[in-house]
Amino acid sequence: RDLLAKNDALAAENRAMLGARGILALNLVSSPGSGKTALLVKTIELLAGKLVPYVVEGDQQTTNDAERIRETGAAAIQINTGKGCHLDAHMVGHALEHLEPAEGSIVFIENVGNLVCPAGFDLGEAHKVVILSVTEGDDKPLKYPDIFAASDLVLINKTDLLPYVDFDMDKASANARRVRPGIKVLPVSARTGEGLDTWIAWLMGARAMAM
Amino acid sequence: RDLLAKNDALAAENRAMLGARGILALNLVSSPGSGKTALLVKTIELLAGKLVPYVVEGDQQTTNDAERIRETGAAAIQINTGKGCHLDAHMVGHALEHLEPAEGSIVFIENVGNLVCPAGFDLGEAHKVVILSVTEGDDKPLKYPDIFAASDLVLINKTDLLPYVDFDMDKASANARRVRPGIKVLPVSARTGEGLDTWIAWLMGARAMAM
Ligand SMILES: Nc1nc2c(ncn2[C@@H]2O[C@H](COP(=O)(O)OP(=O)(O)OP(=O)(O)O)[C@@H](O)[C@H]2O)c(=O)[nH]1
Ligand SMILES: Nc1nc2c(ncn2[C@@H]2O[C@H](COP(=O)(O)OP(=O)(O)OP(=O)(O)O)[C@@H](O)[C@H]2O)c(=O)[nH]1
Ligand SMILES: [Mg+2]
Ligand SMILES: [Mg+2]
Repeated sequence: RDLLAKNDALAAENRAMLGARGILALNLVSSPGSGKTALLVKTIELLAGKLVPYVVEGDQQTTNDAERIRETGAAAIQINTGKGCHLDAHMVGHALEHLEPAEGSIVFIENVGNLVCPAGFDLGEAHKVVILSVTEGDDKPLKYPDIFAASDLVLINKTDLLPYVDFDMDKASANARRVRPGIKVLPVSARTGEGLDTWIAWLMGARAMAM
Repeated sequence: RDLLAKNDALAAENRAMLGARGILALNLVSSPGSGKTALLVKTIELLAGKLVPYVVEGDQQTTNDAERIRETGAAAIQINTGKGCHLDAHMVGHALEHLEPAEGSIVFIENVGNLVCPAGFDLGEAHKVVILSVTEGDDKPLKYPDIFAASDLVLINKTDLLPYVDFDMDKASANARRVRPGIKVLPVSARTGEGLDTWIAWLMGARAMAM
């Protein structure tokens, strides 16, 4: 498809620009309300003194998420996609021009809440990270396989709610690995902080590989 | 857009066919994992002896949801959209030909889990019903306005989890009404059955209007 080819070309340009500056870019994808922004807020606090974070926020409407990020002191830019169900490389390229992320920094791209559309749109990131909430059900990796197949890490969020939901962590992990063998699975809670140390270690490892 | 016009024409055909047979069709939309299938299973049990239900299930992959519906004894047909992020009127028209719903019955269309794409695609339904889970956050109606603007009823599901999440029911309702003045708001729990009597009453009212 011609639009896809065009997007891939722009994504390659983004990737080259980021690579030249040793910047790690991550594309965070999930359903609406799985906790992407909450996790980013916690992550930015834990990265203090370690890494300078920049955030590209994508939403149909509002600047709510960029404002939540800015409350941490980190730089954020909001893209509104209107009717669009995903960010694309063109939008992200422009956002990066505005943000001017420093060499060796980390850029988090929070995609529009959608478990389908972002799968096919490369933004120039080093990795896609998919977030699945324990409230959403353990069958979701099989029902929405493309986004899991495109991701290198799945953060299973809201583990603090496990006592009140019927979510089978082993089943969910097995399902994710079925569609993406080798995917890393990490249970976390943006609320209690559980698992976040391991997430930060993964981030620092990924960033070392980006230098 | 030409594809949209084509879809609208087919949706009008579906609507005419359903209308001629006095059938109420509802298009259920929500994020992945908000509880559409769980609510349908409970609803079908409560409709026993009242209405004959048929279900059109839409998912990227698997027949999981259609199988869950069939376990209730109700007729269901599964559509797999592959990479598609929403059902369209063409797919639904074919599904209805297969299901052959009886006169005066009710057809539930469970759309692909997605808070963005289904907004612009008429399927021929009488109403869109959007489901928002209390775990997803009370700002979602503002961030994903098109789907709420297209809906006549919002079911706020998983109220049993309210003690463990920071969800403001009044804020969520106000946000929904801001993007769709006149929208009905109904708190429910597919798990405990809370609010389902009122949902059934709304259904029976909608069906009376379809005769
Ligand atoms: N209990 C619990 N709630 C959480 C956790 N993480 C996030 N939440 C809540 O989940 C809701 C949604 O969180 P967000 O951070 O807005 O989710 P999001 O993925 O950024 O949503 P979109 O950007 O709209 O797609 C909010 O009410 C959060 O407080 C968690 O670990 N535990
Ligand atoms: N606590 C609680 N859990 C619920 C409720 N309703 C559904 N769930 C759970 O939420 C998860 C997702 O439910 P589903 O019925 O699969 O959601 P869905 O909207 O049909 O998901 P998709 O079809 O994939 O978009 C399952 O683990 C359900 O058991 C509820 O009222 N309370
Ligand atoms: Mg967010
Ligand atoms: Mg379902």
